[in-house]
Amino acid sequence: LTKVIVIANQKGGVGKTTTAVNLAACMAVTEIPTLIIDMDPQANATSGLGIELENSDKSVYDVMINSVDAESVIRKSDLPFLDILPSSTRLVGAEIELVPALARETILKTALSSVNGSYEYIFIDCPPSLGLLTLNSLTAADTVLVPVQCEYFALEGLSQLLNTIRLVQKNLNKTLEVEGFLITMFDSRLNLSRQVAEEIRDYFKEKVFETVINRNVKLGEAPSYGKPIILYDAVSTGAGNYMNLVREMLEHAG
Amino acid sequence: LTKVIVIANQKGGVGKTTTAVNLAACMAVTEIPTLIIDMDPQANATSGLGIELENSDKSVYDVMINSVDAESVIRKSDLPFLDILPSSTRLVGAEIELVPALARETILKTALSSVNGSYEYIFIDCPPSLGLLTLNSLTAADTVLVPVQCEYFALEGLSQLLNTIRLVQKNLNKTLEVEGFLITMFDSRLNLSRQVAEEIRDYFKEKVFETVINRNVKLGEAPSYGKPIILYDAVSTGAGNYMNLVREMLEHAG
Ligand SMILES: Nc1ncnc2c1ncn2[C@@H]1O[C@H](COP(=O)(O)OP(=O)(O)OP(=O)(O)O)[C@@H](O)[C@H]1O
Ligand SMILES: Nc1ncnc2c1ncn2[C@@H]1O[C@H](COP(=O)(O)OP(=O)(O)OP(=O)(O)O)[C@@H](O)[C@H]1O
Ligand SMILES: [Mg+2]
Ligand SMILES: [Mg+2]
Repeated sequence: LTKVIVIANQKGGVGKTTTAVNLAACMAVTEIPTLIIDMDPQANATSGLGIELENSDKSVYDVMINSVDAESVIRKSDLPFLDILPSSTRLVGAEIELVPALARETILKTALSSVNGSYEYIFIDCPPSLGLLTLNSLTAADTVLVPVQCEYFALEGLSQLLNTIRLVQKNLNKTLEVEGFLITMFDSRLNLSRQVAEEIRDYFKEKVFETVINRNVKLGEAPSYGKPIILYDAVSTGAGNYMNLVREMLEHAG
Repeated sequence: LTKVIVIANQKGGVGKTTTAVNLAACMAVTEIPTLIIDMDPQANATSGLGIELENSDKSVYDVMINSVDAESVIRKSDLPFLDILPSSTRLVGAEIELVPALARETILKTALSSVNGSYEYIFIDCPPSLGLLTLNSLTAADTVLVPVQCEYFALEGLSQLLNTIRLVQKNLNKTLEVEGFLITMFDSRLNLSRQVAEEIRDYFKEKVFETVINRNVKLGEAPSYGKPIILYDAVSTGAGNYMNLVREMLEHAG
């Protein structure tokens, strides 16, 4: 059975890609077959795993716009149990190109039906918007994991995201659930961090992961080497945080 | 004469809103008539200036989609020489609603022709994408100011942004120029920060502002009080950095 988890938040820079890449990599390290899908035209998850596409290479753009089979586009990463469906900058046109398409919100869901059996977990990294790429991801997912940065603007944007999730649950994906809210870039020395984290816990209660991702410069350095944190610096706080998150998710899944 | 500067970068969380709000506020403090336009559906610049819209209030959405006169939607801020054309979450649908519109990239430029004479500077805050809201802003602008966070992913995204700027210069706005690249969230204690800042200066040379915006928690606290930094904590590093940026821009405009 495959579980599809989308990592979404329209607020920019809250740690979506860092969470998608490192959660998927840490999951793979426990030998669970995992796929990461990069639905962001910035292709940060793709480069964060050390993959550089040539102009002629197929990407998720071809799956979404030209109905190319997802399996033929998926490639291996440096980690044995982690594959990736890479993005490319051509995806930047997809938001507009998808507008007139038939059943435009369910294209990804249909495309994934051919790969579902081969992975236990599929993680989808989203762009910082609530457009058709994020809607496709929410429609294809079982659950949504929401990274929330410990900043005021990040808190403010949550109601808009929850509205969108409710709309998707009503019209496109009745079984979509919230996997949880993940506190990211937490800095225990800052009042702002502690206050925002407290507000998130007060509001979302048990839906907030116990695991908190601390601000850790190693998480920012790893992508410049094209490596997830577990390969770049396995003893860093960042690697420890994401391994704990995997443990918490697997325990929760029972 | 009015100068229109768009603050753009499709990478999320690099300091676009923080720069738009605080640059506009510091400009207004020197008694230069200034307008800030919030083109982001997240409406962070609007709330960052303490403005809460009622459902019935008009916003930039009505200017873009219902041809409402911009002047009738503009409102005053807490600062005497600073006005704002506020955003609302209704704007989230605009990217799709604008696709079939006639001359869809020039709607904002046309709308601004009625307000041009009343301000010396107009700053436009963009969402983290290269869609029709950002294209409208680039088409309406004289120059573009690019905040660049001292992180690897932020560096990576610049070539996509520069491609888009070139396309706009060729097809929509021949006179568009780059105002400059602004290094944001700089932390002198981190190698990553110093390395990325050096790469930005090596690559963009004199196009990079002398002024660097340091990481300063006060900049993150101010929006929760609905105030720009100059009103929240005028003696903070953040306030000093943005006042310096205003001085540098005015000297450059000489
Ligand atoms: N816990 C952390 N500690 C330190 N740096 C972090 C942490 N998490 C992410 N970063 C860095 O912060 C920046 C923003 O994170 P990231 O790019 O993952 O966010 P995002 O939500 O995917 O952004 P976007 O909205 O542009 O897609 C990146 O440069 C990343 O390396
Ligand atoms: N120099 C700084 N020091 C500390 N915090 C900062 C600084 N600049 C911005 N911030 C904080 O970092 C977060 C991201 O900044 P901001 O929201 O301005 O970026 P943005 O590019 O507008 O994001 P988006 O892509 O979502 O529009 C905000 O919570 C802001 O308060
Ligand atoms: Mg990302
Ligand atoms: Mg912003």
